Amino acid sequence: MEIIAVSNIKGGVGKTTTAVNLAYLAAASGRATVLWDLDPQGAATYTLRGAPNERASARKLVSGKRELPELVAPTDYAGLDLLPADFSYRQFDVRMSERKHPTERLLRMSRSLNQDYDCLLLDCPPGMSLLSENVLRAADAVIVPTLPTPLSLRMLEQLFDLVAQAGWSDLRLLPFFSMVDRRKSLHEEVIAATRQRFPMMLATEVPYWSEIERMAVRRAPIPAYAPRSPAALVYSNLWSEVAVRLRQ
Amino acid sequence: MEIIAVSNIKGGVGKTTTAVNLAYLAAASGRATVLWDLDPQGAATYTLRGAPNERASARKLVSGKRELPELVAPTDYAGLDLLPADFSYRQFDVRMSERKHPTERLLRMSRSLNQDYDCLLLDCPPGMSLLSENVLRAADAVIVPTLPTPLSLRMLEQLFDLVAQAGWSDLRLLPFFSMVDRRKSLHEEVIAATRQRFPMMLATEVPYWSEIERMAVRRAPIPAYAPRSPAALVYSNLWSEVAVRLRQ
Ligand SMILES: Nc1ncnc2c1ncn2[C@@H]1O[C@H](COP(=O)(O)OP(=O)(O)OP(=O)(O)O)[C@@H](O)[C@H]1O
Ligand SMILES: Nc1ncnc2c1ncn2[C@@H]1O[C@H](COP(=O)(O)OP(=O)(O)OP(=O)(O)O)[C@@H](O)[C@H]1O
Ligand SMILES: [Mg+2]
Ligand SMILES: [Mg+2]
Repeated sequence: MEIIAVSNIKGGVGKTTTAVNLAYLAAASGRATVLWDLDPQGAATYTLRGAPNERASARKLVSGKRELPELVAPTDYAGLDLLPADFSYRQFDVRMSERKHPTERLLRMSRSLNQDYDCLLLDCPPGMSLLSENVLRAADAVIVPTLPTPLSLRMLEQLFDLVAQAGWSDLRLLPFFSMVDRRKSLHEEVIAATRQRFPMMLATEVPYWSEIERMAVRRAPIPAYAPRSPAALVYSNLWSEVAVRLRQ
Repeated sequence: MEIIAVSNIKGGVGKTTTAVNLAYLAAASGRATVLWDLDPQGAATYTLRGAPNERASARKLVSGKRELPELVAPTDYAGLDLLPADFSYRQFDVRMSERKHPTERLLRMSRSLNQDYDCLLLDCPPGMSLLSENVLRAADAVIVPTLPTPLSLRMLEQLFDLVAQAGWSDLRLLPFFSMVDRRKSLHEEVIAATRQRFPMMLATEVPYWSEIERMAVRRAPIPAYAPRSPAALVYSNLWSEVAVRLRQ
């Protein structure tokens, strides 16, 4: 099973929007996929019309009393299952810190899914925490939606430094530009500077479009309800690029 | 001393942009003000050209070995000081959970500032955590930048429920619309529905303007470098409304 995180410590950059669309496309490409909504706010769960599972509990999951396969729910889309968010997930940091190997708890929890799935996608909450460190340790690849702003450049520097210092050479970092408005000179300037500094940025850029914002109203992945729309094309380009990088 | 938090569990909604501009305006109105950047990413510290203090440490602050006044730094603006962000702040949840009264640690830490300041402004990281609960317990008022999206309505419901259930009747919740694009029908629809459901929404709406986005490039509060600009006027309207609500 491949573990792909969609993460950025910065908030509101399009993590959930990306995770939901790519999870749908991963399943549509034939991979048995499960999307785990790690954000206690549950935006991905809301978008996929899922609901919390009464039996979910951060404490029980971290201690091993409860296993992830017990909490999986189907979605309306073939090949795509969901691990719904839970309010108790806000306690992950505290629960993980109480155990041995606190930065490996997520990896250990996800092992129970290995038999059933080809791909585990993680929608991550914003913020820097013990959970975000767990995600970096568990993931094979991290997709990083990046706004074309000055602070994003700084965030990417911090992320690449962190990964280099920790020696995680097998972790693939896949940043791409999200919510791009090419009419803005600020966005043009930052994109040019960032591409020079980080040549591994994905080529696909996701524009800032109302059509994408409305996904939260439709509560469904865009390729599911508008497969030939410009937005669906953008996400399928993004997924193709990610799939190529995973095979390298 | 009044404690005013700028908080929203949702990421990327304009918390830091709001906190920096209102901190400047609070100081300009004659209140001795300190802005505490609680986000380990340090976006407010970056915007005010501050730097982390070597002696800052989440562990020492929570245990009382280190006091906040020791970490305060001046800014370029009269009457405005800064408590810079620190990378160790990502451990706040774990450190607070190790102490008695874990949800009151922030309030206790802030007491040492009472003598020196009229106003403590908190720029909060995104996410739901023990720190975010500490903020609700310590604050006299919480300013909530709210995007005009369907998920925001849900977030406001959750916040008001949480505050009502916890019995914090003296906590003032001050939501306002942030990053508004009135040309979008989605934004118009959500604003109308939200104002009906939450009549206490502030009247001031902060538009989605490049001029505001560029503040991250200027690295200064907008009223400091463009006092008569449309954006500066919007933030001074926002501050006036907040100041009126605080006196009620
Ligand atoms: N490409 C886009 N164009 C327009 N709006 C977008 C785009 N991507 C995301 N949005 C909108 O921006 C907001 C933030 O997106 P989203 O919730 O996916 O970000 P996030 O990084 O998951 O946020 P959080 O940090 O709170 O989890 C949402 O209102 C969403 O509808
Ligand atoms: N009114 C606005 N118009 C245009 N851009 C804005 C506006 N307010 C904020 N921004 C931009 O949107 C992005 C998010 O803003 P900001 O960093 O203030 O949000 P935040 O809520 O503090 O984010 P986080 O949750 O990561 O702390 C930044 O790039 C900022 O420049
Ligand atoms: Mg999200
Ligand atoms: Mg911020």
